[in-house]
Amino acid sequence: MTRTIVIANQKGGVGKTTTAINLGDALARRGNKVLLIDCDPQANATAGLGISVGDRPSTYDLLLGDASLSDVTMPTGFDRLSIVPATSDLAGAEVELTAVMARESRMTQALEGGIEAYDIVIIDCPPSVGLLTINALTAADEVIVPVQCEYLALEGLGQFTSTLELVRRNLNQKLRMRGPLLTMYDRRTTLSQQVADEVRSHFPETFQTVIARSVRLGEAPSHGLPIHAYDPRSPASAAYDALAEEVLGTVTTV
Amino acid sequence: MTRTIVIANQKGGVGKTTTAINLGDALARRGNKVLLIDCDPQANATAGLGISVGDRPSTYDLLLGDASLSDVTMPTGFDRLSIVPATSDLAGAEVELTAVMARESRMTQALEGGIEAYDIVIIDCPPSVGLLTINALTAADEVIVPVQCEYLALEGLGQFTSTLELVRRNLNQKLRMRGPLLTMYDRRTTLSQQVADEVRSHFPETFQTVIARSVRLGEAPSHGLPIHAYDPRSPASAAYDALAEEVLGTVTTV
Ligand SMILES: Nc1ncnc2c1ncn2[C@@H]1O[C@H](COP(=O)(O)OP(=O)(O)OP(=O)(O)O)[C@@H](O)[C@H]1O
Ligand SMILES: Nc1ncnc2c1ncn2[C@@H]1O[C@H](COP(=O)(O)OP(=O)(O)OP(=O)(O)O)[C@@H](O)[C@H]1O
Ligand SMILES: [Mg+2]
Ligand SMILES: [Mg+2]
Repeated sequence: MTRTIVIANQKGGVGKTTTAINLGDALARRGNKVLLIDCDPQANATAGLGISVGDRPSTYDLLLGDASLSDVTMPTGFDRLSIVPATSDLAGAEVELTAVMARESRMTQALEGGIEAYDIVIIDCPPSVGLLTINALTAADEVIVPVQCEYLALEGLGQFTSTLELVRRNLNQKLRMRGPLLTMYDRRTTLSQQVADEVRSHFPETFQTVIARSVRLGEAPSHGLPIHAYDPRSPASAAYDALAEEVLGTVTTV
Repeated sequence: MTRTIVIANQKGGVGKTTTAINLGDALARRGNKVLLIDCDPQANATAGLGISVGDRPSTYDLLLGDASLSDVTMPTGFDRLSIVPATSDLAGAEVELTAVMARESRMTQALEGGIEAYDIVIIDCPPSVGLLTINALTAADEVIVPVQCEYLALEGLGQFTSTLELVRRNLNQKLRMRGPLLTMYDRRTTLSQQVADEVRSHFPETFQTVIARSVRLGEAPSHGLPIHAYDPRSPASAAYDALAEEVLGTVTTV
């Protein structure tokens, strides 16, 4: 049974793409066949793995064109990790989807044609709750919500979880919040600890794994590499390995 | 002549809100009457100044309702700095604006009624190029584009500047890119220096002022304070003062 995991949060710069790439890679290294779908017009997951799309079909064609899942899927060069890349065309999809019938379910329909070939599908989302993120959430089994350990990031978490509730009630009853994931934790500051305590007290399903702030995570995408390929002995690589173990171990039915 | 400055970048978490709040405050402390408009449904500029809106009218009512500029403007408690606050209603505005006539010019029309009371208007945008950001850009004289000194942030700058060109050609001929602003610069890493050099070589109008990474900037909004009120002797406060001087000193007509 394929698990579709969406990485989403409307707050920007909280580590969605970094989590999608590195969790995907860690799950693939543990023997799972993983498909990473870049659903963000910024195409950071695509660039962060060093993928050049050229004029091949991409997520835009999957949602709005006639391309099938196998038409748009590309290898990444990492074992068992494939990608559906994004291009900047996807920026037009938000507006173009508005007029399409069953506009929230285009991703769900697109995945029906071939998803069983994968153990896990991971979808990276843009920092908004427009039709691209709604499409991903409608197709999802679970959602991981990266939350930066900073005050402003905390503000938006409540707003985002009420959006998840709306999607669950109106579009996708099976949608489960797997939990907030604390990111960019800086042990030198009390702010990080305060935000972490606050998130854990409001959301008991918060991941045990915490991703600390690490310059290596900022460097890895400029080499087109997941953190394990870039610096396998770094704490950041170990943290994403621990996250993969946690994701494989349990699924919170909250 | 009132200057309308928009702070925008579709990349998330690059310091848009932090720049809007602290540049606004620094300009107000230099004797300018400043209006800060929170055009992001996350309402981080509103929360970062400790403003509670209650059921007062907000940016949503300015764009979609019958509220005038003076109806929605509130004091911030800081001299000469007023705010048009945001609420989460604004999240619905993107979709609701789609069907409205002259949907890109709602902000321009709204500001016509009363903007001359201010020397400078600053508009904080969400991390996307939907109708909220397009409305802000259509009303703008100039745009400041915060760019985090990280690889992934660099990727999107080219995409964003082509969006600016589209807006200038189709909606607002007076729109000028005032320049990229380098943020979260970490002098301990070579990555920051590489990104900074790359941005300056592609965009000669990049601000001289660089905002270094500083925990104090992450802490200040949790107290509802601009950096100068929170820690006036901090390097971050000095950096935003220097930015204000630079903004007042020249306007690049690029
Ligand atoms: N734990 C970390 N420590 C340090 N830097 C990090 C960490 N995680 C991510 N980064 C860096 O921070 C920036 C933001 O991360 P990322 O792009 O993954 O966030 P995002 O939520 O996907 O952003 P967006 O909202 O624009 O999609 C990137 O430059 C990334 O390399
Ligand atoms: N120079 C800096 N050093 C350290 N932290 C910073 C700096 N500037 C901003 N921050 C913190 O980084 C986070 C992101 O900044 P901010 O929210 O201003 O970005 P943004 O571009 O407005 O995000 P969004 O795309 O979600 O609107 C915030 O928690 C903020 O407090
Ligand atoms: Mg991203
Ligand atoms: Mg912001």
